[in-house]
Amino acid sequence: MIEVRDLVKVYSLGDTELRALDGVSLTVGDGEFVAVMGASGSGKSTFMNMLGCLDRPTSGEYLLDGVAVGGLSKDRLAELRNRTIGFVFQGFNLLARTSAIENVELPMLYNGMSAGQRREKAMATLAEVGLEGREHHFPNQLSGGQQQRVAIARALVNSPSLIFADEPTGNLDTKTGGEIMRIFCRLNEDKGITVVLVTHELDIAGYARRRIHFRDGRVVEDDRSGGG
Amino acid sequence: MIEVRDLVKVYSLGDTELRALDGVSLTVGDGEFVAVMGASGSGKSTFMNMLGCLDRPTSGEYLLDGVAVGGLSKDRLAELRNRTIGFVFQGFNLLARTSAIENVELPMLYNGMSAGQRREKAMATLAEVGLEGREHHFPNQLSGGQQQRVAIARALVNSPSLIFADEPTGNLDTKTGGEIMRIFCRLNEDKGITVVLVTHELDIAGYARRRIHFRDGRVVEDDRSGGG
Ligand SMILES: Nc1ncnc2c1ncn2[C@@H]1O[C@H](COP(=O)(O)OP(=O)(O)OP(=O)(O)O)[C@@H](O)[C@H]1O
Ligand SMILES: Nc1ncnc2c1ncn2[C@@H]1O[C@H](COP(=O)(O)OP(=O)(O)OP(=O)(O)O)[C@@H](O)[C@H]1O
Ligand SMILES: [Mg+2]
Ligand SMILES: [Mg+2]
Repeated sequence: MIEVRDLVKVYSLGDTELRALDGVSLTVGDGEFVAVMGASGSGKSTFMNMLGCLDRPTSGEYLLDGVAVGGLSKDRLAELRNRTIGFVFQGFNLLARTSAIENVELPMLYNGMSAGQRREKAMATLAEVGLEGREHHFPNQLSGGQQQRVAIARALVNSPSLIFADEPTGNLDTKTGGEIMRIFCRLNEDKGITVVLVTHELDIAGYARRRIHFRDGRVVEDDRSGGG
Repeated sequence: MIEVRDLVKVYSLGDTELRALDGVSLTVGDGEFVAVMGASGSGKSTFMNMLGCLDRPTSGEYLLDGVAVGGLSKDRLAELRNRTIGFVFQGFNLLARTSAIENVELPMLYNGMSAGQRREKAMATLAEVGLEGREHHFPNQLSGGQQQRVAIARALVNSPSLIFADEPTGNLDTKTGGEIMRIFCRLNEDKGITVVLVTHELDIAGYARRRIHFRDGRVVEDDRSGGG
């Protein structure tokens, strides 16, 4: 259960102030499947970084399962992120000097699994996103869409209860993008995982049951008429 | 005029061999507007890097305006790239410690323009892609789509005769993507600039008059029925 109230994010650049988020209030219930849309620069990634506990707002509140995230210590926040949230970055953010499989294993390093169990889980997740045979490639030995899928596999491997994905199909052809969306749908329907994803493609947004539209740092439309 | 014959690119990984390009032969005439499509990992970026003189094939020939590119010295190649080719990378490839406007000015550093002329041209090109007000931001102070537009502006600023763009609208909402495509169309129609762009979106491919489809490192379809 996600609740944000009056979320504001201000960046100062010299003598100007940029309100990347200008007062966002909304709730996302457990098990929802939400698409976030809006023009380039409208605040979507900034909002996702707040939800994913990767950044703190300038003001406003964020309650995750009733816990005020703003009041948590750095360690507690990192633990929350690692255990309950799977985050797919718009820019993938893979470690360049680490192979695909090692990138995917990263989130599992502190959850008590053995090296063998981590390797097995990572292999299975990479196969699920269609990357078997690419496990030992480094990011610069992978196509754009393959790097994106490594980032997706890394977000899924710890079986998170929340998936936040920022343009997860932006570098994927239609068929591969559809395969990824079916993974998200299956996790949402079978395991009740909450999915919030940013997209600018209407056919990707069509997989969601709710569409939130950003403009200039605010939510200007919240459309729940979608059929998932 | 672009002519490639039996272009092959092989990557060796340990004891396996990956044929990223497996014999590509085609011609692109001056002033054409071509869309390159195909599944993730099918060889599109590898092909674009060959065309953009950023990489050399394992075997095969590439003739650019009748000149065999493979036989050129490093210096001559760099000069060719800088003067005649505008390249938009799939991953943007902006310099992280350099502002947007300085990133855009880079290709102009060796063409004899004064600093004032470079600044003026860069400002105008940034405005054209909708980024006025963002000139002094650094890449990490820009949204994904804004970074992409800086990469596009940088490719256009030297008035190249060839534009190679790898997923130029992948991080742009539909409206902003349309604005970028109209820039490419105008350059193609008014100035006769040859445009080759990779996309996985059919409505973007619809701006082109020819669609080339890749699969497993080969061209499997070359469709000239498109109405630009
Ligand atoms: N340096 C490298 N070493 C090994 N394999 C590589 C290297 N670079 C690319 N490849 C492989 O070559 C194939 C083609 O890659 P390419 O980047 O051209 O694909 P693409 O069509 O652009 O894909 P996408 O749509 O995902 O961007 C991929 O399977 C990729 O894993
Ligand atoms: N560190 C920063 N400093 C200053 N401004 C920033 C910073 N990060 C983001 N911005 C600005 O905040 C605004 C919102 O950025 P954000 O990345 O959230 O947009 P977005 O909706 O994700 O866009 P896109 O669709 O292009 O990815 C943009 O105008 C951007 O220039
Ligand atoms: Mg973004
Ligand atoms: Mg590519």
